[in-house]
Amino acid sequence: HQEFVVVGLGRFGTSLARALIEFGHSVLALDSDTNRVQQLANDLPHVIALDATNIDALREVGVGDFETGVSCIGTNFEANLLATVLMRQLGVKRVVAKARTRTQRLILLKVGADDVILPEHEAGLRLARRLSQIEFVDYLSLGGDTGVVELRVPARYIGKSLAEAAIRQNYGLTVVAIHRDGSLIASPGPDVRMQAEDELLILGRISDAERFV
Amino acid sequence: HQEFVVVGLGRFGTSLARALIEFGHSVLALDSDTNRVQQLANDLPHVIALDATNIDALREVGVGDFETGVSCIGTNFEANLLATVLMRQLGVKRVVAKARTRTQRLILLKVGADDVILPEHEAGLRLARRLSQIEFVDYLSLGGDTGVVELRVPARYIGKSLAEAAIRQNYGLTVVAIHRDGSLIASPGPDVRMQAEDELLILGRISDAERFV
Ligand SMILES: Nc1ncnc2c1ncn2[C@@H]1O[C@H](COP(=O)(O)OP(=O)(O)OP(=O)(O)O)[C@@H](O)[C@H]1O
Ligand SMILES: Nc1ncnc2c1ncn2[C@@H]1O[C@H](COP(=O)(O)OP(=O)(O)OP(=O)(O)O)[C@@H](O)[C@H]1O
Repeated sequence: HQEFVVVGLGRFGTSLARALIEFGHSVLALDSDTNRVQQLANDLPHVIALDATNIDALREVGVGDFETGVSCIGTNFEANLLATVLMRQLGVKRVVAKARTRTQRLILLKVGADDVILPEHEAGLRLARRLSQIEFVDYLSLGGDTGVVELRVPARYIGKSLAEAAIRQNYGLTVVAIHRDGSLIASPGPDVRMQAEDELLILGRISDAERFV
Repeated sequence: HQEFVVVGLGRFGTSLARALIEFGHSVLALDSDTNRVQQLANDLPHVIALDATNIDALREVGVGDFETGVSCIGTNFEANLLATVLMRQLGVKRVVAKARTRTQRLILLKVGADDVILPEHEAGLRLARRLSQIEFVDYLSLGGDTGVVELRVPARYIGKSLAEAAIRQNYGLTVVAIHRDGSLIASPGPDVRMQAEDELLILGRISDAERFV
């Protein structure tokens, strides 16, 4: 159970605040737009109208006591930047910000943000991975081009052992498990022989997995 | 190797197009803004200035032959909607659109989009999961109660080796990789020592993983 302060209740900030509450955490939600605060009053337990570029206002609601603060102000970059800096100054342990461009991200990191999210850029990358998956049975993303995929054993490997297939040597992929008849062979040894209908659990770069199928 | 048409080269569309190309797919990138097309001319192999609300223009560049089309027009919802409908009409097999609000999403689904992305909303939810240490970072289902989860290393294991932690003996879980500083230690050996901020890739029953966190 953690405590978060979320500044800026646009689509990103509101979605973040609601999800954190759903996961059982405490959220203090702040926005300078009184209409927005009114709209959310019955939705979020602690929502206050406040200008996050005003250090006294932030101090007054105890922002410095929070472990994590997230600045989700979009259009007004200066306000986003200042809110981030002020949360850092007041002693918030982990400060995260959203940004709209890579340049904004660099600046926010320079002034002390621990992490900066670029929702549109990341969503584009994530969709690319998902659309690229028609060969894959399922997929877990580990950032960048790397992930774990479950995919049907390619026909050319049926009857071959893992050592004979030399998958890591040829593709840089690790077979971490074989899913066979509903049960799992975890960390299969080099002499394990692949069978028709096997699902292979593969760890590595997605671009390598696409060459492999 | 798949073929995609991407309409609208804002941050989302551009990021999508670049990632698909990086994964080895063919991408036809379209935008009505000639300046934008110029900017991207050296970046994307096939980028054309085109108004995606013009069915003849779309037909002329063979959009109907593509398996997947993505409409990434943000501000002008009518254009986004029309581009989606036209791609559907021209015979694109899978049509995906991005949207800014839930209402827009419902409308796009009604007119035939197969999938609609809300980048800001999804990014808020995803950040909530990531910041929420007891939640799984990501998850791949293998049927039944079994899966692969990526989760933050529990505090009690920081500084311990995998052998000392005896995770398989105590929980029946296999640590198939450690995700550390953006890189991956696949099949870590028994003497590998866990560090703060590590993400563990765990294979096994989800109920065991929940006891483990
Ligand atoms: N100084 C400030 N203090 C607190 N909240 C602020 C401040 N400036 C702007 N905000 C709030 O931040 C919220 C999000 O900002 P804005 O709408 O500009 O970004 P956005 O990028 O369009 O948001 P999203 O994409 O998440 O919907 C708005 O509700 C706005 O009222
Ligand atoms: N009719 C159209 N045909 C083709 N492209 C279009 C059309 N209308 C708009 N676009 C392009 O779509 C792109 C993205 O749209 P816009 O910038 O409005 O959305 P956005 O939501 O701000 O984008 P992002 O958030 O992805 O940066 C722009 O480059 C714009 O030129």
